[in-house]
Amino acid sequence: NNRVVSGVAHDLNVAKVALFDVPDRPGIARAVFKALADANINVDMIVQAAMRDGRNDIAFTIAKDDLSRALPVVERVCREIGASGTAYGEDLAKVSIVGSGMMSNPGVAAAMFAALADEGINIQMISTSEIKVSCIIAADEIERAVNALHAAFNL
Amino acid sequence: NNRVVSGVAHDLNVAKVALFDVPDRPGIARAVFKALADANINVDMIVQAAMRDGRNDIAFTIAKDDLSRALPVVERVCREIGASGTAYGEDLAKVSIVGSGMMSNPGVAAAMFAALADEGINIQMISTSEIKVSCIIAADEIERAVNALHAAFNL
Ligand SMILES: C[C@@H](O)[C@H](N)C(=O)O
Ligand SMILES: C[C@@H](O)[C@H](N)C(=O)O
Repeated sequence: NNRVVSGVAHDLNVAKVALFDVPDRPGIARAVFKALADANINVDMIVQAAMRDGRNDIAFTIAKDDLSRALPVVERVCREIGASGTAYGEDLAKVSIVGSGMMSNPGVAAAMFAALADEGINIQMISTSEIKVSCIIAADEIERAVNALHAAFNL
Repeated sequence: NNRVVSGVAHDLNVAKVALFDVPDRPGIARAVFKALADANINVDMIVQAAMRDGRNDIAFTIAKDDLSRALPVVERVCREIGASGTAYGEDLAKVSIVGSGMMSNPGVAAAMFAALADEGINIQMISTSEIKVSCIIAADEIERAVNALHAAFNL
């Protein structure tokens, strides 16, 4: 088990932003993230899940201090592309499990989600790569989250 | 520029599945992915973007051949947790840019999205890590996507 997940990482310098009901057509993701790049805002996680009725939601995370600069940019893009609205969240943290053995182990992400659920911790955003599963949770839950994940994966 | 993005990867063995309007409370992500793990279905990308009205959408990708086994599992979980419905997609591909220099370069994801947009390629799902930005697109667009990304990043 130690070989599958080799560590738990966390980041408290996290804010999230979302755009709702963006048109699901080429050029929309570029419009959003080019505007942020032009404003020199560093984006960490980007997540876009599933289209419904020709629309999709896009959420991303940035450093806490960049929120006040990012929001006007996002609101302008929201109007330009005809999205239905925006939302943001502060007082957040990112918690991740990291490991090279995760790819062919179906239960690993499920075990992370179970460990957080057993602590009553709500998972606000999820993003993955082959070697990492990252969840956004409330900042005041990070200690319990990290401890629960260390216990779940014998770390 | 070569040092920021070091490569383009792609995967044609991809199907996507989504659950809509899952209750946004602890234990829901576990319910979905434990059911898939118990059915021995390997999950690649998992994305969950933004909550609205106490609900969220969860999308994930699996190997094409696992779709027929995954759908009954997902439909059952959908009913159990009170989600509004499910959807799936076939004939898909995952295309990714990979690089260790991406983290502090705001424009890199934007440049990937721009290269795909310039080809008229629609981005269906997005997931990121510090060293990778992955997009799900139609399978028949993968060649143009990979070529466009090689050109955009001088690879
Ligand atoms: C929603 C957004 O990702 C859109 N599909 C695009 O390609 O830009
Ligand atoms: C939507 C789902 O991720 C839920 N918030 C959970 O914690 O399981």
